[in-house]
Amino acid sequence: KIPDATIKRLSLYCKELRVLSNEGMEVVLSKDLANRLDLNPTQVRKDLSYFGKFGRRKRGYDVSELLANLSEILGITTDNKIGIFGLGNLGRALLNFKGFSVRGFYVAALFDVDPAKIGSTLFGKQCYALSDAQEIVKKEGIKIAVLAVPDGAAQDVMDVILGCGIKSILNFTQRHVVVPEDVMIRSVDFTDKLELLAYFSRSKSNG
Amino acid sequence: KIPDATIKRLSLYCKELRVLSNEGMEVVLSKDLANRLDLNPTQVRKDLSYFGKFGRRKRGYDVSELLANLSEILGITTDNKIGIFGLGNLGRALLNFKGFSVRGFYVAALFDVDPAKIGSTLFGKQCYALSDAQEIVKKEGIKIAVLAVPDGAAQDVMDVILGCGIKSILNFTQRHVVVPEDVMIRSVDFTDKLELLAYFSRSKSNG
Ligand SMILES: NC(=O)c1ccc[n+]([C@@H]2O[C@H](COP(=O)([O-])OP(=O)(O)OC[C@H]3O[C@@H](n4cnc5c(N)ncnc54)[C@H](O)[C@@H]3O)[C@@H](O)[C@H]2O)c1
Ligand SMILES: NC(=O)c1ccc[n+]([C@@H]2O[C@H](COP(=O)([O-])OP(=O)(O)OC[C@H]3O[C@@H](n4cnc5c(N)ncnc54)[C@H](O)[C@@H]3O)[C@@H](O)[C@H]2O)c1
Repeated sequence: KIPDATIKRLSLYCKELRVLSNEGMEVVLSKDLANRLDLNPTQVRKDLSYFGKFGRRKRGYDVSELLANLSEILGITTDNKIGIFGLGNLGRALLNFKGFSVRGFYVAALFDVDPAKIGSTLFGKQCYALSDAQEIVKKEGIKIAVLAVPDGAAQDVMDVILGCGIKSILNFTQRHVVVPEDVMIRSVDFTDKLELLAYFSRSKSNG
Repeated sequence: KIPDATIKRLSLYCKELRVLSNEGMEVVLSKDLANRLDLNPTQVRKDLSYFGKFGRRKRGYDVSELLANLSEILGITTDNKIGIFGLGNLGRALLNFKGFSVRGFYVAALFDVDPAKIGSTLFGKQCYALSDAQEIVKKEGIKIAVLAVPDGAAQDVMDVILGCGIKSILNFTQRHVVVPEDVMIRSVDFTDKLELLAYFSRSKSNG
């Protein structure tokens, strides 16, 4: 079993390889890739060794070949179908996030409880009633849920998502939601970063 | 000097204390607070000791008193003025984020380069031209910038923000931007979490 930390670093390597390829670099040494990410070159080589040989010649890895290999491993090349639960301010912003399609993520359906939103189409995506989630998740092959409902509704909607058989959830609410062992949930919270920045800006201005 | 890691934990303690106070808890032991956050009770006591005595009696900390003290230290009680740079999908969603006002953050001004947006008012906030940033940041006392412009414009707009004397930046772009030593930047990126979730959901379905 490959450690989560290695998978997380793979997505960092992909991000950096995309930047390198945009800059026109054709070859990269593990030590250069490591330097750009503040990592140890041995760690980079160890991570990549989990997945076999990448034809590393004396002069380094081929940028586009390594990017294609790692994208395949991360599943960036296949369509990862996403369902967005909660079509409010944040849900609508995520609908337009260009970073999804570039990484092989495809928003397949939207879910809400607001009658004014149910049945509408936004940027080509259909908004369904939460009560239809089980049928739509199955029909569309949705594997990942994005939770963007108000904090108070977080656990209830999470239970609906779990009832649809979804095992991977990206949680934007500020609530700590309970999930069974075999489900992976990752929460996005930037308020602790904001509070740290506020503390820093105050200590700066007091000179 | 208090370590960043301690300040970050303070904001975790505040979050938990708010939940406790909503649940009607009046007193909390450091070991209970630690358990709720998967931390070591000694770490909690050590963090709090940086800031003096909180009247810890044998029976624990007073929830509302500790919350008020920590909020004061984090500056949650004072108005932290924010400027949002880039009034696109994400910028507009952030404008409505209820989590700002509850933590003492106040969006003071918006900045964009799109003529259709400049001069407009959204949810009571005025959108200014980026070229007026220096004057408006000073007039409004903006201390924190939120960067929500397209990736390609990230470094240019960052240079404008630094030119306004702002030292704290929350970066939502996917670009790695360069800032001087005395400036703090924190980036928000959930795509690595999304790729990990996609990898997990694929390994699950191949059962
Ligand atoms: N707006 C932001 O920038 C932002 C940033 C970070 C986190 N968040 C978090 O994201 C969540 C959504 O925030 P928002 O600003 O979009 O709120 P919002 O109120 O604009 O949107 C919430 C949406 O969820 C829908 N909804 C309510 N109950 C539901 C239920 N039981 N099932 C399905 N849909 C339901 C509502 O109809 C609405 O469309 C919140 O938990 C918030 O803390 C928001
Ligand atoms: N949409 C999302 O859910 C989301 C999520 C995470 C991160 N992001 C990141 O946030 C940023 C904004 O994304 P978006 O979806 O809101 O894009 P968008 O294209 O909807 O909005 C960009 C806004 O920035 C303005 N702008 C362009 N150049 C500018 C400049 N030089 N100075 C000031 N304003 C300028 C545009 O006029 C527009 O209003 C991107 O970097 C993106 O990667 C977006």
